Amino acid sequence: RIPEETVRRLSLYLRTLRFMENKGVQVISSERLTKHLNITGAQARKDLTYFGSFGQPGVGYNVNRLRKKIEEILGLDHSWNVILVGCGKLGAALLAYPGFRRFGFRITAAFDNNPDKVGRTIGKVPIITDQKMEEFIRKNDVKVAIITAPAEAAQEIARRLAESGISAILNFAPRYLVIPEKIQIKSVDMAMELESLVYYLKNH
Amino acid sequence: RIPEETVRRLSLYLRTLRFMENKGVQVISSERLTKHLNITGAQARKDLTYFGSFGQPGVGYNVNRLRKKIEEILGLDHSWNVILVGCGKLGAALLAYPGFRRFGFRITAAFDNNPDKVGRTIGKVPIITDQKMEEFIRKNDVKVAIITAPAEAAQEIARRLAESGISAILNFAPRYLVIPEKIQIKSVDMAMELESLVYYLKNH
Ligand SMILES: NC(=O)c1ccc[n+]([C@@H]2O[C@H](COP(=O)([O-])OP(=O)(O)OC[C@H]3O[C@@H](n4cnc5c(N)ncnc54)[C@H](O)[C@@H]3O)[C@@H](O)[C@H]2O)c1
Ligand SMILES: NC(=O)c1ccc[n+]([C@@H]2O[C@H](COP(=O)([O-])OP(=O)(O)OC[C@H]3O[C@@H](n4cnc5c(N)ncnc54)[C@H](O)[C@@H]3O)[C@@H](O)[C@H]2O)c1
Repeated sequence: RIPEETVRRLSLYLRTLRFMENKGVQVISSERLTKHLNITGAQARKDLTYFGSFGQPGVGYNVNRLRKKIEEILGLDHSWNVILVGCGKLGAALLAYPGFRRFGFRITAAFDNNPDKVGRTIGKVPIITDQKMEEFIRKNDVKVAIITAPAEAAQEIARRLAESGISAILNFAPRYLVIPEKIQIKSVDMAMELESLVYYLKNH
Repeated sequence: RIPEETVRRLSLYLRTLRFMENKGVQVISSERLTKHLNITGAQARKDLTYFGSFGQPGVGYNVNRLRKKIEEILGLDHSWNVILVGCGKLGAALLAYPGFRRFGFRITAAFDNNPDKVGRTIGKVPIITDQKMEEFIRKNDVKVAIITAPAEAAQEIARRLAESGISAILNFAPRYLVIPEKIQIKSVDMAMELESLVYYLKNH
C-alpha cells in the first residue's frame, strides 16, 4: 500500500497541473510542478516514476497527458456517487460546495432524521429520510459516504453504512468510529488542524 | 523541527487520554493508549520519550499527568485568540462548533465585507466589518486566523492578515496562498480528503 503522503502529493500535483493547463502551459519541469508545494522536484520525479515513465529528461512533462494520468491513478477519471448523512450547518456548507464535483465526486443524496429537513434540496441535492438510506445505497451502488451528524449519532450511522455496502467514510463527527477493517475511514478534525499550526508557532 | 506526523500523533494521544480520564482510568499502557489509533505502542513510547520521561516501565503512564504534559507540549495549556474571516455557510458552521474551545481555541471575532452580516452574532461571536480587521488584530494581539472567504478574496485577505501580525492561518479556500515564509499556513481541502479515501478503494 503506497503511503498516504504520496497520495496526497499526487493530489497536489493534480491541482497545479489543472491550474497550469488553464493558463495554457503545455510542458512543465518537475521543479516548476512543485515550486509552490514545499516539495522538491526530485521527490516529484520519484513519485511519478513509481507509476510509469511520463517525462522526457531535460524536456519535462506534457501537462495535459500527466494530468490525465494522475486522474487515472487517483481514480478520478470516472465519477463517484457520494451520500451525505446529517444536513445541519456543516452538512449544508458541504452540499453547496462546488469543489467536490470538480474532482469527480457527485453528492447524489443527503439523509437526515429531522422530518422538517426531509423533502428540501440543498445545492440541487435532495434531503431524504434516514429510514431510506440503506435502500438508496443498495439501489444506486453508492460506495462513499460523508458523516456530518452529531457525535452521538455517528457510530450508529457508521454501522448502518457498513452493513449496506459503503466502503469509504469521511467522518466529521469528533468521535472514534468502530467499523470493520475493510472499510476505509478518514476523520477530519478542525481543532487538530489548528493544533498542528500553533505547535510550530511555539517551536520554530 | 519535529515532523508534522509526530504532532498529529500527539493530538490523537491527547484525545484518547481525555476520553480515558472522563471514564476514570488512572493509568494506561502505551498499547492501550494507541489501541484504536492504528499506531504501535512502540511508536507512542518513542514519541513520548522525545519530550521527556513520563511512564514507568511495566506500570504505564499516569493519565492525568500525561494529558497535562501533552497539552503543554502542544501549547494548549493556555488559550489562543482566533479570528475567522468570511461568515458564509462554512464560516457559520465553524463559528457554531464547540470543538475548538475544548482545545483552547477561542474564536473571538469574525469578519465579513457584506454589510447585511455585520452586527449579527453566530455562536456568541460578533461579526465585524472587514475594514476593522487590522485594528482588531493589533489591539487584541491575535496570532491565529481562519479563512472561510471565497477563493478570489483569499489572497488579499491573507496579505492583510500577514501585514497586521497574524502568524498562523488555517485556510479553507481552494487556492494556493502566497504569504511570507515565517507565517505558518495549513489548507484544508475536503475534496482531497475524499481523493485519499477512494485511492485505497481502488488499490487495496
Ligand atoms: N470536524 C470538525 O472540525 C467539525 C466542525 C464543525 C462541525 N463538526 C461536527 O460535524 C457534525 C455536524 O455539525 P453541525 O454543526 O452541522 O451540527 P448540526 O446540529 O447543525 O447538524 C446535525 C444534523 O444531523 C442530523 N441528525 C442527527 N441525528 C441524525 C441521524 N441519526 N441520522 C441522520 N441525521 C441526523 C440533524 O437533524 C441535523 O440536521 C457534528 O458532529 C459536529 O461535531 C465538526
Ligand atoms: N475546503 C473545502 O473543502 C471547502 C468546503 C466548503 C467550502 N469551502 C470554501 O470555503 C469558502 C467559503 O465557502 P462558503 O460555502 O461558506 O461560501 P459563502 O459564499 O457562503 O461565504 C463566503 C463569505 O465570505 C464573505 N466574503 C467575501 N469576500 C470577503 C472579503 N474580502 N472579506 C471578508 N469576507 C468576505 C461573504 O460575504 C460570505 O459571507 C470558499 O472559498 C469555499 O470554496 C471549502
